[in-house]
Amino acid sequence: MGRTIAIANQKGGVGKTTTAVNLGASLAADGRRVLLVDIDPQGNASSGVGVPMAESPVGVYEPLVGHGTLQDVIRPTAIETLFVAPASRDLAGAALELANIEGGHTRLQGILDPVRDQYDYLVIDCPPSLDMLTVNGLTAADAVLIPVQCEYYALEGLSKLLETIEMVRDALNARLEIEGIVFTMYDPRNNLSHQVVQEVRGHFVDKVFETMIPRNIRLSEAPSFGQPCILYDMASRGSQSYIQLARELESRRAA
Amino acid sequence: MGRTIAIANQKGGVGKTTTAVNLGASLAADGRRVLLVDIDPQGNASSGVGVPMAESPVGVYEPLVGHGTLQDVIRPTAIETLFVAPASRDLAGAALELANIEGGHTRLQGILDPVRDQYDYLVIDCPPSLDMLTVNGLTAADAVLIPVQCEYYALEGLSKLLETIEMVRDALNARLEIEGIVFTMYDPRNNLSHQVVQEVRGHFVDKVFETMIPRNIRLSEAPSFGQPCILYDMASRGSQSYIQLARELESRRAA
Ligand SMILES: Nc1ncnc2c1ncn2[C@@H]1O[C@H](COP(=O)(O)OP(=O)(O)OP(=O)(O)O)[C@@H](O)[C@H]1O
Ligand SMILES: Nc1ncnc2c1ncn2[C@@H]1O[C@H](COP(=O)(O)OP(=O)(O)OP(=O)(O)O)[C@@H](O)[C@H]1O
Ligand SMILES: [Mg+2]
Ligand SMILES: [Mg+2]
Repeated sequence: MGRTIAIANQKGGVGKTTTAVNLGASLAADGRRVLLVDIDPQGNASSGVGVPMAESPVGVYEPLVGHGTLQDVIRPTAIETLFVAPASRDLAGAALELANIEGGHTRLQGILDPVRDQYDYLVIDCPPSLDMLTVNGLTAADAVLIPVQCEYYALEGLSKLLETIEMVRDALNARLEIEGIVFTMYDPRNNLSHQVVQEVRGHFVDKVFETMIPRNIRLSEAPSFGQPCILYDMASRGSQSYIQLARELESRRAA
Repeated sequence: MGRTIAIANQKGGVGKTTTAVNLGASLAADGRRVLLVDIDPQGNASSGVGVPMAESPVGVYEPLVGHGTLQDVIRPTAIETLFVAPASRDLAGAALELANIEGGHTRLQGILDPVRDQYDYLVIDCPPSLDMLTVNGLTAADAVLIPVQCEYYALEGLSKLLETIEMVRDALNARLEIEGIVFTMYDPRNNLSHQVVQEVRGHFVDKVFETMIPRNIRLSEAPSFGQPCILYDMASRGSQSYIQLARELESRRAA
């Protein structure tokens, strides 16, 4: 049964998509079968693996609202064991639609169940909000991985996110746990990065990944080629840090 | 009658709050009376001017849903002619609530109307979404200023944002115009920045501000002190670029 991990943080631009794409790709490069699920109406994770929303007449939205199955919309990527359930245009209205239908919180869980066994990991990229799409992502997941940008504003939202995770665990998904917190865009030369790391490590002790993702331009160039960074520039510090994160994630599970 | 400018872009982390706070502060430092309106449930603009959400028992949310007036919640800041209508906790549920009440799209416009005459500018910081809060921001505004981060993913969402602006103009607010596009976190040393600037300038010709906001660490350090950057470090390139942006904004209006 595949382990389902939601990548969530309502703060914008903290590296959710970059983590979903590159962690997913690194796990796949290691031989795991991975499904990337894009429930962000921006569709960045989809284009990040070369399946832009504009080229997907159907995607996650359709089965989410009852038209067909998720299996119908799953596409291959340039990495043999990495598949994607892409975002499609109509996802933009989904948060509101899901709020107004019976069982709207558990729709994603329902469409993922029939396919989970085909994968070792299912990685869900969430939008920058705590709306019904993110709630669906948390409800469908075994665990949530929280990217934290090493910036002040990124600290502010953490307690609200943890409250929401708590609420989802109590009301909708008792199995939901925190996979871990991963620091992104870490720049050892600047004081702010150190302060944020100190502060978060102090609070969350064993929940913080050892691996820190450095700020690395190759990570932000790769999406313009529709490639995960390990295909675009495997030797870059960006790629290497996500490969290391994938290894750490797997070794934590084995423990 | 104060000019109301919404700072909007559904892409996360592109510098909406940093622009709202520092453009607002620069206009105020120039002697204008400015009201910063924080309709993002994260409340970053509020804490960015030293009025953290945790310290605001009431804020924009309350008058938005009919309890009291906006005047009741407006607070002063460390800059004499800069005021803030802060975010408060309950704003997190507002997008859904507004979607389900009569005239939910125009609530913000309604609560701003009685105070507009007291200010030269009202600057609205929007959340990273195209939900009812952002729609309220666009409906209440005379113009929208669009921060564009010099990154690939930031390009992807632009056409969707322009569609939404068009829709709001047609259905809710005929006066809505585009104040302009401002490049943020521009790094002249990297190719990607140049590519994004070329691409956007090619499409939007006269709508792009000459002033470009450089990536500058002082802009991201200032919020941890609850200060706009012009108070934290007036001489920094970050502060100077926002002062220049404020000047350009005013000279465009005079033209
Ligand atoms: N470690 C990194 N080094 C350099 N650039 C990065 C890094 N991680 C992400 N980026 C870039 O920063 C921007 C924000 O990252 P990303 O889009 O992954 O964040 P997000 O949290 O998914 O954003 P949103 O909230 O809009 O969904 C992107 O342009 C991305 O390419
Ligand atoms: N020009 C800049 N140079 C360096 N850092 C910047 C710059 N502009 C913004 N930042 C930092 O980048 C992060 C994202 O900026 P900001 O929070 O203003 O974006 P936003 O669009 O308001 O995000 P959200 O989508 O979450 O509302 C913040 O930590 C901010 O301090
Ligand atoms: Mg994203
Ligand atoms: Mg913001």
